[in-house]
Amino acid sequence: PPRIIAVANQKGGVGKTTTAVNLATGLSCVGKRVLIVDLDPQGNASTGLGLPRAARGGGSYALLLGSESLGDVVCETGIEDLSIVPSTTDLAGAEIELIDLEERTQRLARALAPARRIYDYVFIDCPPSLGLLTVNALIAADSVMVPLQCEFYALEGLSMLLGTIERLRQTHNPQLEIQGIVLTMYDGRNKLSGQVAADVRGHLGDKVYNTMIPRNVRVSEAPSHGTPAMFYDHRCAGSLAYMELAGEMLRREAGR
Amino acid sequence: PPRIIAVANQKGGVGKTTTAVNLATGLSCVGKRVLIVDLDPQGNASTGLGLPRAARGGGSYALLLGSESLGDVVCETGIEDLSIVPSTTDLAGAEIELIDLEERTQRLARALAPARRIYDYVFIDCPPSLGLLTVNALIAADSVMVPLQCEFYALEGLSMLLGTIERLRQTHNPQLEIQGIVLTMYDGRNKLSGQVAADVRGHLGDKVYNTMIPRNVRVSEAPSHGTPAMFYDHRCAGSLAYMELAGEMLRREAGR
Ligand SMILES: Nc1ncnc2c1ncn2[C@@H]1O[C@H](COP(=O)(O)OP(=O)(O)OP(=O)(O)O)[C@@H](O)[C@H]1O
Ligand SMILES: Nc1ncnc2c1ncn2[C@@H]1O[C@H](COP(=O)(O)OP(=O)(O)OP(=O)(O)O)[C@@H](O)[C@H]1O
Ligand SMILES: [Mg+2]
Ligand SMILES: [Mg+2]
Repeated sequence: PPRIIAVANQKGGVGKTTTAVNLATGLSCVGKRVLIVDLDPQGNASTGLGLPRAARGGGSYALLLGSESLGDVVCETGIEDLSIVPSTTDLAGAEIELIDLEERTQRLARALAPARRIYDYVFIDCPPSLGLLTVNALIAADSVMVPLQCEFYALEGLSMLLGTIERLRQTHNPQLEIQGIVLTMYDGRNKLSGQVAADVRGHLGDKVYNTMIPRNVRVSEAPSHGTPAMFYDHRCAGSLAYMELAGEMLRREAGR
Repeated sequence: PPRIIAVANQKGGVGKTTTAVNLATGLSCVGKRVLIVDLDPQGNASTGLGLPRAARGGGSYALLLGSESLGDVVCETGIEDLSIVPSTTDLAGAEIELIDLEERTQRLARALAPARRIYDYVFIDCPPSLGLLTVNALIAADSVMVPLQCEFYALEGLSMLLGTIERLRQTHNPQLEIQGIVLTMYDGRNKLSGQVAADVRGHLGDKVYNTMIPRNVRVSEAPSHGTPAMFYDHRCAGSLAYMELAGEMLRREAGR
């Protein structure tokens, strides 16, 4: 059955965009039809998939404000079975504009309803905050994927995020669950990485994927070529880890 | 003369908190009286300076909403000449609460006015967004310090940030200028870092500090001990770079 997954964490720079882009690409490579919704005003996922600013149309802003329907705003990425609703600079003003609208927290959920008939997976790349954009994503989603950088500050924000997810589950979206926690930018040479990973596994058990994404410079080079790491360098450690993560995610889904 | 500096960049994880904490510490070590205002609901600067959650008082939330004055919310850090207005979890709801208030964009500017009589420098650590909290900081500030991670995605967001600063200079704060751009997490071994650094210097010239902050694991270990890198390991490359940055900043100020 189709699944809408919010990729969220209010801590900045933890690998939300990188995970959304590369995991979505990995799943499309094994024949799943995948849509990415770029809900970050920075538009990194759109850039990371090579969409020039001038060719993004109304994007996720028009979808949220209801001026266009899903079919009008979906763009192709040039990668088979992978499409995107890009982000435009208008999105920076969306949170203030949404405040006065009816059902301001359910707009994305309504707008994405048709996606379930077309795609196997929808990934929503969230901005680094718990404002109205991320709240819309959490209410539209079936589950949340939480990229967690193996750093101390990133650990600190986890309880705030899990608290917000729990609150929205009770007030707006009873089916919302944790898809999984992905440890990112893991560096085996430094003991802090290992301590954070052990700490998170100790608290959250098998909600944490076995697959860890290593810090790997090829991953951070790929966006400047407008292509996912998997296409930029499919043999690098980062690409292999994201393929492995796609496999682990599918295996867990099959075992549900 | 006293100077209020907003440490801002809507791109997440670029080193805003690390720069605010370590630069403020460096300046206090050379006899400047420094205040940090933690305006990020995550509260990383408060944690990085060892303030337990239970001992934070009303914090920056009370200051913004006007329920307490500056003197009531300032806390000591245990470091001579360095004080902090901590962040509390209430701050997560502040943006929505501010929307309906009078002068919602000038509240921090008014609240920090008394700071000019007490401190030589005030650093405001901003969250990773351009919402009402960061707008309040940019209107309260004399200048903006922009930490910029030497990565492709971080470069993409710079023009959006500079555009917002320019707009606020015209509408709300005519004196607002760029204090400087700090290149962070520079890794000489990878060519992407060098390309980004050269690109930024090419566009922005001497607005970019000569001092670059190297990627250094001791810097990311320090917050788990509740202390700045300078006190955790004053000989590490990261601490030395922040001392150098403090020196460069003071030298530039003297030359103005
Ligand atoms: N495994 C990795 N190895 C090396 N660099 C990485 C890796 N994952 C992400 N990066 C780089 O780290 C930076 C932060 O990653 P990314 O932008 O995906 O995080 P984010 O959580 O989406 O950030 P934001 O909070 O700003 O949206 C980027 O420059 C990215 O290229
Ligand atoms: N020079 C450095 N070397 C190594 N690690 C660093 C360095 N500077 C910052 N870090 C680490 O990188 C991560 C991001 O830095 P930091 O939290 O200061 O960024 P930020 O811009 O404040 O993030 P946010 O956008 O979430 O507020 C932290 O885990 C921090 O410890
Ligand atoms: Mg992102
Ligand atoms: Mg921060």
